[in-house]
Amino acid sequence: MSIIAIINQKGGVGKTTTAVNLSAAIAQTGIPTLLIDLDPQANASSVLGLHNPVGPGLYEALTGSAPLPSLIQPTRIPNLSALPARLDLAGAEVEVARLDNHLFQLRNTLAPLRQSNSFHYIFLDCPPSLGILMSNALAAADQLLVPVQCEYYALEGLGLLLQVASQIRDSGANPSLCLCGLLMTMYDSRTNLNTAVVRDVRSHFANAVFQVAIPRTVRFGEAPSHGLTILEYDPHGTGSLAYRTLAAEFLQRQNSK
Amino acid sequence: MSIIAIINQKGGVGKTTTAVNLSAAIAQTGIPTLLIDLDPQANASSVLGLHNPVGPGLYEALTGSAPLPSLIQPTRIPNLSALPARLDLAGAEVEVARLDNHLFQLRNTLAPLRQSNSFHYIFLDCPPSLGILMSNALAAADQLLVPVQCEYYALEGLGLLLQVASQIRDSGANPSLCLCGLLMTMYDSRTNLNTAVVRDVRSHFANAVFQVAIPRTVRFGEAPSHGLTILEYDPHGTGSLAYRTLAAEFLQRQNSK
Ligand SMILES: Nc1ncnc2c1ncn2[C@@H]1O[C@H](COP(=O)(O)OP(=O)(O)OP(=O)(O)O)[C@@H](O)[C@H]1O
Ligand SMILES: Nc1ncnc2c1ncn2[C@@H]1O[C@H](COP(=O)(O)OP(=O)(O)OP(=O)(O)O)[C@@H](O)[C@H]1O
Ligand SMILES: [Mg+2]
Ligand SMILES: [Mg+2]
Repeated sequence: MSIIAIINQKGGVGKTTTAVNLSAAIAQTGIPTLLIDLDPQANASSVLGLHNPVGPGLYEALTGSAPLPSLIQPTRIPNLSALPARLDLAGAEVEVARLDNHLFQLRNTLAPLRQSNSFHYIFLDCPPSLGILMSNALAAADQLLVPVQCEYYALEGLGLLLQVASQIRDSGANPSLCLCGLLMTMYDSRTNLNTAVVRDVRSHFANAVFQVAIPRTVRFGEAPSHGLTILEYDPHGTGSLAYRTLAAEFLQRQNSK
Repeated sequence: MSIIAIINQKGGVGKTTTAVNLSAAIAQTGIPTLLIDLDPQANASSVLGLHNPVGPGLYEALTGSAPLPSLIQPTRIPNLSALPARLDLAGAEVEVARLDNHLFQLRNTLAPLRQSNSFHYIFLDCPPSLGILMSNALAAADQLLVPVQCEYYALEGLGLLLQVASQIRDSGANPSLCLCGLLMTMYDSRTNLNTAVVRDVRSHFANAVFQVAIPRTVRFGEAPSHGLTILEYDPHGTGSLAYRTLAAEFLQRQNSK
């Protein structure tokens, strides 16, 4: 069992698109997978048809008033379960910040899942922020998968994220935290900028960068407006092929660890 | 004097690109303008050449240990000053959350600027978050300018943002808060998705939507990698034309209030 945080504080780089489509592609190979939506925007929850769940949610689990396993729901995709987000999750940041042990709230909340071992992989879709939910995700995860848009601003923030992650690891808060990989997203090979950014990232981070780059295609924008993953919306397109290839590369990296 | 928050909790929709290029375009018409970077990612600060300022910053101003006016710096662009962000601003959220009057910290910090009246317009570049910095921006601003990417996820969050803003206004926290306008960004007229989203937003929000839509062009991605605004990098291109047109439309709306 491994917990993978899909994380980057830069906004709009493809975190949710990666969390939803990678977890769906892995589930389709028969591996039991869970997607936890840590973003109060709840974009991942909405694509999986789990808008605004009633009753307790992650907020209650994080603040200790509801057990986490009871919040997990099946999705229409076989082998993929989800823990949806709600807006009140934004309020959890303030409340968790006031607790003494605030860095480990999510890690402790997820502990029952580690013991039950019912999921092979658990993916966390993180919000674009440098706040409490992000540091909690860094303290709770075993691995980080970092989507990197092929643009300059996204590059600027990458060093910072990896530095914060190293601090969490080296401080002893999460000693086994490791980098699963950097995923280049929204890659348009016709532009010099994207090609230059990919070259820069590959030369700097070498094998830490997934071989596959996710191409920019309008299909990714269309799929959520139909409430579908790219695999369901455009199964034979370049977008679906890229995420199936990513799933294969991800599983290969896991097995060779 | 008016304080305008460039705000949208959805990540990567063009907040920083709008904050930098609109404030620069207005400054170029001779109007004294200030850009305050409220995002710990500090993307706006970096484009304006104000990386990692030493000494006190907005964090110290927000927590009361440094007067804000002393932190304002000139930029290379005539009539445009800036208050840069630093990474430690992310820590301010936790610290401000613990204060009793936390919603009004930014409003109180900006009060000296209201009295001095040295800037005609003050723009706040907001981080992609539903946290404390965002609610502080809503309580401090006179107007909201909301960049809306022509995609589904961006549309999903729009209703929520406007609802939160109405709550801040109607609760009496900021009774005069009003909507400056919705700005369609990254518009590619060749895609059905973008055309459909623009049509949806215009039919729903009518005159609240700026007439000009910012076109998607790779020049916007290239400019920051050269440390330049679009106006400096590609002065005669469609991107610069769009932001100059926006500046004219913005000023027209201000004058007809
Ligand atoms: N490869 C791609 N090609 C084209 N569009 C894409 C691609 N991947 C994602 N998108 C679109 O770009 C937008 C941003 O993607 P997404 O919401 O997944 O990013 P995010 O990092 O989760 O954003 P946030 O920081 O707000 O959580 C969405 O509208 C999505 O549909
Ligand atoms: N009209 C446009 N056409 C093409 N690319 C654009 C356009 N506007 C912005 N971009 C690029 O898209 C990316 C996101 O834009 P930007 O950083 O301004 O958004 P943001 O809302 O400030 O993001 P964040 O939520 O992380 O603060 C940047 O790499 C930027 O260069
Ligand atoms: Mg997301
Ligand atoms: Mg920004």
